[in-house]
Amino acid sequence: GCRIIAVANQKGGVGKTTTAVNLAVSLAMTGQRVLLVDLDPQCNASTGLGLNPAESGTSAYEVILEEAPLADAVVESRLAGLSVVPSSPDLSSADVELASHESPALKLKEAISGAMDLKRDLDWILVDCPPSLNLLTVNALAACHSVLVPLQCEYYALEGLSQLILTIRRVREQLNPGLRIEGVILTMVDRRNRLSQQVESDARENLGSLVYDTVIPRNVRLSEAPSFGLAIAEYDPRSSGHAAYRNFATEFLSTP
Amino acid sequence: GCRIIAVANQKGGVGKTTTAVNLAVSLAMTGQRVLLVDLDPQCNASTGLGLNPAESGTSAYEVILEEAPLADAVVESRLAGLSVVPSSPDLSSADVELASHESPALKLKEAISGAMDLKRDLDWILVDCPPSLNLLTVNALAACHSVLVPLQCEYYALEGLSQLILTIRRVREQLNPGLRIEGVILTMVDRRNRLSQQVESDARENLGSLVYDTVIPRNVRLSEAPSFGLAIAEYDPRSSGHAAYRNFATEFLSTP
Ligand SMILES: Nc1ncnc2c1ncn2[C@@H]1O[C@H](COP(=O)(O)OP(=O)(O)OP(=O)(O)O)[C@@H](O)[C@H]1O
Ligand SMILES: Nc1ncnc2c1ncn2[C@@H]1O[C@H](COP(=O)(O)OP(=O)(O)OP(=O)(O)O)[C@@H](O)[C@H]1O
Ligand SMILES: [Mg+2]
Ligand SMILES: [Mg+2]
Repeated sequence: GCRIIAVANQKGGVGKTTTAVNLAVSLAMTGQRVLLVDLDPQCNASTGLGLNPAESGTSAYEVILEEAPLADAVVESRLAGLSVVPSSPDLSSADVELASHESPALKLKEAISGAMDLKRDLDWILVDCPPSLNLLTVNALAACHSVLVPLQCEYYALEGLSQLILTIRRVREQLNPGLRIEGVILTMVDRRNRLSQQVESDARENLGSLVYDTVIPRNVRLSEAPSFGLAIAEYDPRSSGHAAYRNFATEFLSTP
Repeated sequence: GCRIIAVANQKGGVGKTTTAVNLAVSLAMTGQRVLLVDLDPQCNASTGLGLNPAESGTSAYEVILEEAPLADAVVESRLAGLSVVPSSPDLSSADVELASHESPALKLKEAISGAMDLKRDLDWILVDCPPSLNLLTVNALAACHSVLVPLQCEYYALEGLSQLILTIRRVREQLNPGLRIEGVILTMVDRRNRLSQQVESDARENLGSLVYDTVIPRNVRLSEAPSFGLAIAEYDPRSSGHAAYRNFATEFLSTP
């Protein structure tokens, strides 16, 4: 069946989008069939794959507001095996617009369960979340099987983890009983830097086997790629950033 | 009088908190009287100054929910001239809780205008915002005289600027007619890196004199300081990060 993974962390700038885009591409390159849903009104995952949210017709906004079925919002990327539901800046008012609806937190879950035909042809649905624990992120946590948590090796990022884990527990109790953490992927790792080493060892000590062996190094090529609308595999396949995401995809697939 | 500045940018991880904390401290060290309001449920500005949100009594949450006057939430920092209104994780549900209130976007503005005695003893109120354009950030934009925008020298951060400017314009039209941009401070600048140079020149070309001459370099000491609950001035006064924020405070004070 199709596995649904939310890529979430309310701390900003920790590598959620970079991980969602490059994992999606790496999985597709190994033959997996992947749908990437961009649930962040910043639209970074959409533009990072070369899409222009202003040109897209239906987006995640219409899906969340129940104005269109999920399948209507799906566009093919340049890469075989990878399709995308683009975001829209309109999503930033979804909280307010959905406040008066029946079960506002279950809109994405309902849209995905209604898309039977779509799901039959997919191995993975990855959902890129905005930097908050608001209704959009809660929709993703309610809709997914598990949460992939990018953790930047910095102090504020580690501090925020407990709030994220609390929210995941709350969503599991109230909306999604099977919800669990898929894993924690360390990002922007710089092993020459004491703080990065310390955060890595703290994370492995506290989170144990939830933390993947693969780490993503800080690599400027990863931040250059989106300015060309390319994933790292297309922009610089010889970079340390690409090697890390390729290895991560392998470890991700082999972790039960 | 007392000037109110929101430190805002919906892009995550661009240096909002680092700028709010270190500008507040640098201003206080030049004799200015500063109140830092932490409006982010992540509580990073609070912990970055050594406060423990769990121990604080009244926080920005009670102020926004009109359960306490602003003055009740103010705590003194270790530094003369600097006081703080700490945040609370409870703020993450403020959107939902305020949705049924009369003018939910004006709670901070009302709280600040009600604090006459407090304002008489202050030169600046800086408000650290969460990474979103939600009700908390809109409250800050409605309450302030101007917005200080930290801009990370990366592609996604530059892309997000147009949405921020649109939101500022909308708040100016509907809630706060005098709202303007105080300035744009470039953060995590690495002049050895092509992308950083390109973003800096794009920003200066498009935004002109809004962009401060002073830039904040990428400096690991800035990210180490909060793990000790210290601002950079206290943690490593010889660092390039501290020199940059001291110079920025001087330029900030001299820019009309
Ligand atoms: N391993 C890395 N090495 C260098 N730069 C990186 C790396 N991962 C991400 N970046 C860059 O760091 C910035 C933050 O990453 P990204 O936008 O993916 O984080 P995010 O968590 O999605 O942010 P937000 O919270 O705003 O959604 C981006 O400019 C990105 O290009
Ligand atoms: N100039 C700098 N050099 C190196 N690291 C920095 C610099 N400025 C900030 N940092 C680090 O980068 C990370 C992001 O900065 P910060 O948390 O201040 O951003 P933010 O915009 O407040 O994030 P959020 O969107 O989550 O509120 C933090 O770990 C911080 O310590
Ligand atoms: Mg993102
Ligand atoms: Mg912050």
